[in-house]
Amino acid sequence: KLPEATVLRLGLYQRVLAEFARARRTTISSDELGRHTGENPANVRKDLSRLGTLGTRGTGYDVGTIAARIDEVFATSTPRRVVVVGLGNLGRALVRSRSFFQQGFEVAALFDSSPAVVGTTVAGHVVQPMESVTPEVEALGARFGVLTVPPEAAQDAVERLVRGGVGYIVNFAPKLLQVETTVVVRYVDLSIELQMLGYVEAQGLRS
Amino acid sequence: KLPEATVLRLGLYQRVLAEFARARRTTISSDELGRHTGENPANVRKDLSRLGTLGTRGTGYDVGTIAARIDEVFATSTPRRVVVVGLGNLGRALVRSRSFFQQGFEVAALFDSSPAVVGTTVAGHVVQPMESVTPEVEALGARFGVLTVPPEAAQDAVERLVRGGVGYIVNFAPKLLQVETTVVVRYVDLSIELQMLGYVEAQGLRS
Ligand SMILES: NC(=O)c1ccc[n+]([C@@H]2O[C@H](COP(=O)([O-])OP(=O)(O)OC[C@H]3O[C@@H](n4cnc5c(N)ncnc54)[C@H](O)[C@@H]3O)[C@@H](O)[C@H]2O)c1
Ligand SMILES: NC(=O)c1ccc[n+]([C@@H]2O[C@H](COP(=O)([O-])OP(=O)(O)OC[C@H]3O[C@@H](n4cnc5c(N)ncnc54)[C@H](O)[C@@H]3O)[C@@H](O)[C@H]2O)c1
Repeated sequence: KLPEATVLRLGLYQRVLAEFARARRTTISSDELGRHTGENPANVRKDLSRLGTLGTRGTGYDVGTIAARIDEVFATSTPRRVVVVGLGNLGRALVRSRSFFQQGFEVAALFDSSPAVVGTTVAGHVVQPMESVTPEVEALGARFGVLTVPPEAAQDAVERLVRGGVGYIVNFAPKLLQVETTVVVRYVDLSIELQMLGYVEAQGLRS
Repeated sequence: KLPEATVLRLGLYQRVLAEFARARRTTISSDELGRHTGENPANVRKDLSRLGTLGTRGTGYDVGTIAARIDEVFATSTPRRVVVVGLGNLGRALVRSRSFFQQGFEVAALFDSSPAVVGTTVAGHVVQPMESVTPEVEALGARFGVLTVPPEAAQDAVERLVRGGVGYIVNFAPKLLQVETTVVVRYVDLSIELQMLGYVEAQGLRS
């Protein structure tokens, strides 16, 4: 099992490797990978050696080899169905974003409670009412859910998802969810990014 | 200087401590802090000892003391002006969110290039055109910027911000920015959250 910080970095490397591959570049150095992700090149080398991929002094790493190795870690070959609950500003931005659902994840269904939203089409999917969450998730075999609802709606939404079989949730609502221990919830708080910059500024640091 | 992973965790603890304070709870254990942030309680104890705050066995830590200590780390007492460029789905979600601009950060100005957006009011601010970015940022003394524009617009937007004196940027657009070495950019890629869950599922792990 890799440490979480390493897995997060591997996700960042994967983006850069995809850009390099698109630009038909076949090798990359740990310095380049570090510069493009804001990571320390020594960390880059340590991370890649954990995967068993080794670079050659002078030419660096083979882009295709590392990308394939990282794909294995994330097991991105199996398509994974994701449902999104709450199609307000944030939900729409995520569903419409080319880069949020990548690496094998695909949007399977959208749900909302507002009569003004239900029945409309967002990024090619018709938004369904909340009563459909549990039966639809079950029928789709979706294991992943994204919550972009107001905080007071988050607990109800997660219960409907879990009842249908969802076991992995990305939650953007600032609300602690009560779920069974088998359910994995990742809380996302975007303000942490600003705060991190505030820390860097306060310490007079370079990044 | 604290490691970045610690600083990120401190930001998460701060949210939980604020909730505890609101609920008039005066003490918290490392287990509770760990459970509410998805962190390992041993990491919690290690992080807090780095701040010089020690808990007492049996009762835990004093909520007020740790919260104040973390505020010092982030120097949240100085108000920091932030400008946002790109008021589409994501930009609106961030500007309207009560929780994105907290801990001393305040929205100072909003900019967009679309005639349909310029002149409208979002969360109490009139959206200004791109020609105003540099002079306005200078006049405000804003040091922080958030980019929620399409990737092809990101480089132009960042140049206008930096020319006005912005030195710290949160970039949501999937685009590598060319900036001077003194400018600090944090790239945010929300898909990493889904990918992390994909990794946990693939490894059959518990979080
Ligand atoms: N921490 C951060 O950095 C941050 C930033 C932005 C947004 N957020 C959070 O993300 C969430 C979404 O934000 P937003 O700006 O898109 O909000 P929004 O109000 O634009 O959208 C919320 C959507 O949820 C739907 N909804 C409301 N109640 C519901 C219910 N009971 N069941 C299902 N759907 C319901 C609404 O109809 C709406 O479409 C909020 O919880 C917000 O706090 C957090
Ligand atoms: N990686 C992720 O997980 C993720 C998720 C969501 C969004 N995003 C990214 O965030 C960005 C914003 O996404 P969105 O859904 O809000 O897009 P959007 O199209 O809804 O909004 C973009 C806004 O930028 C404005 N704009 C366009 N060109 C501009 C220019 N040259 N100068 C200034 N403003 C300009 C538009 O008028 C619009 O208001 C995109 O780059 C998107 O890829 C990334």
